[in-house]
Amino acid sequence: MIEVRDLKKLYRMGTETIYALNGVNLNIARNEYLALMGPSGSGKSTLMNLLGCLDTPTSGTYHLNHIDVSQVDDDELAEIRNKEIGFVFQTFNLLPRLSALENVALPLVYAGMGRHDRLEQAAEALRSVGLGDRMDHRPNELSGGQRQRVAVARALVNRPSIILADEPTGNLDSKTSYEIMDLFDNLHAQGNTIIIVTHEPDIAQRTLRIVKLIDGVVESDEPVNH
Amino acid sequence: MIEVRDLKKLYRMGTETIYALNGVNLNIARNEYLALMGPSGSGKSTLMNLLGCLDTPTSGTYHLNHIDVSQVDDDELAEIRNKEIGFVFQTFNLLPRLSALENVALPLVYAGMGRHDRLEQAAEALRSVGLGDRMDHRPNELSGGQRQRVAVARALVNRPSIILADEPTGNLDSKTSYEIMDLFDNLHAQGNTIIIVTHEPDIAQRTLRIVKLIDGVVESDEPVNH
Ligand SMILES: Nc1ncnc2c1ncn2[C@@H]1O[C@H](COP(=O)(O)OP(=O)(O)OP(=O)(O)O)[C@@H](O)[C@H]1O
Ligand SMILES: Nc1ncnc2c1ncn2[C@@H]1O[C@H](COP(=O)(O)OP(=O)(O)OP(=O)(O)O)[C@@H](O)[C@H]1O
Ligand SMILES: [Mg+2]
Ligand SMILES: [Mg+2]
Repeated sequence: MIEVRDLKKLYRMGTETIYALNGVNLNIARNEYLALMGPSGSGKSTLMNLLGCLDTPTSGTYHLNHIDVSQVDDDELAEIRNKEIGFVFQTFNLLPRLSALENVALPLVYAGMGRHDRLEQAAEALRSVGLGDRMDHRPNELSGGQRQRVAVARALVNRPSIILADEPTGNLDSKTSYEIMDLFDNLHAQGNTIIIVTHEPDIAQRTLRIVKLIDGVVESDEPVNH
Repeated sequence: MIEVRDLKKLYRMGTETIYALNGVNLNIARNEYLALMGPSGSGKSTLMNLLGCLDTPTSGTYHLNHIDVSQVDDDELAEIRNKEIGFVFQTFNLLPRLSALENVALPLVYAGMGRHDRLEQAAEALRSVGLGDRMDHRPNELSGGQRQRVAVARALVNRPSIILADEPTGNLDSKTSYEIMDLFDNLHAQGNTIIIVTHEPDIAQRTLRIVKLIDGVVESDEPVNH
């Protein structure tokens, strides 16, 4: 369902060219459970942004469900993003003036859901990440790990079939990060496709396949031994 | 040198009161190397902000080098912060329109250092965290782990004697986080006091003492067995 061929993303900085991605090839089937690892700066977030249709490559192709994403117009791309894909950002990207509940409800506004239903569905998503007692707090009234969990809840609230989580447990203690991984395990068991960037081997060991990037290319792509 | 007695920090949210810190007692001597751990929301960042003189408690006392910090006026407090304390924020807090180099040089502006010297000292700090080739990038042109390392470099550039690092390796792969810990080890060997919030046991094991918080109070305070 995800087919990436020779994907490149370059940035020109003055006389220098930075190859954030330098020819990535990847096939990801429906209902896969994959960890994306690699050193800081190796291109993981860049790849995630491309997979999430938040950015466009410099060259190469990305087919999502047999559609060449580069041939799709902006409105249709926005629709794919909102309906199909849930994205947890490495830097959370919460809106500072909205409460946790309003932040999580935002994707449901785009989905055209009525106010009562979306606040109820957002509340349920927040409870599923252990933040039932923090719904009215704004992001600056939350701890780092609580903001991270609001970002996770927001990515899941629209019940997307593809979940792209960029370091979803980086700010969490062991117990809380295992609770978040239990949540992802359940979503995987329900048939969804889960791609998690992590630098923690314990977290990666809970998935079924580990893809390692180095300097913008795939260095290894192996199933997890259970 | 750090003496905290019955420190409390409360937030009133409508009818509810949240006890972010609920009576913390702690003594930290010069040249200690301490890890602060605990579940998400247990009060670690709140305590770090109080120790870093970035916030004031609701009640209790904080003596830094025998000075009662609550009795100090704002100018003197700012001076203590800029000269004595290096702070790595959990959410980095970099200025988006400045390059990595300019961000790291900022504490030296407050220290009254001339432009040439501060850019040189900032460049050295960035090289020490492996970002010698990213100095002109702005924060949105850096990976998550690179931004984190800029935040570390900025905390160290003024050569403070107390380093407060709130999750300095949360976005880093193993190899890069060990390089950052080597840096902290060296600073400790030079006589400085290092307090690191971490949720990773491997990182905590590299320090000499682990303080665990739970629900805003100290649950345990133990030396590390080496
Ligand atoms: N401005 C605020 N208003 C209300 N509650 C707050 C505010 N700031 C923090 N809190 C609450 O205080 C508690 C402690 O927050 P703190 O940021 O110190 O936790 P932490 O231990 O650093 O957590 P994490 O590991 O997730 O970063 C949290 O439950 C948080 O929701
Ligand atoms: N807008 C940009 N302009 C120039 N270089 C960029 C830009 N965005 C990212 N880069 C560079 O591209 C490389 C890959 O960045 P990316 O964010 O994908 O890394 P990452 O693997 O997610 O790292 P981390 O683990 O630290 O989050 C980095 O070296 C970064 O400096
Ligand atoms: Mg990243
Ligand atoms: Mg914190």
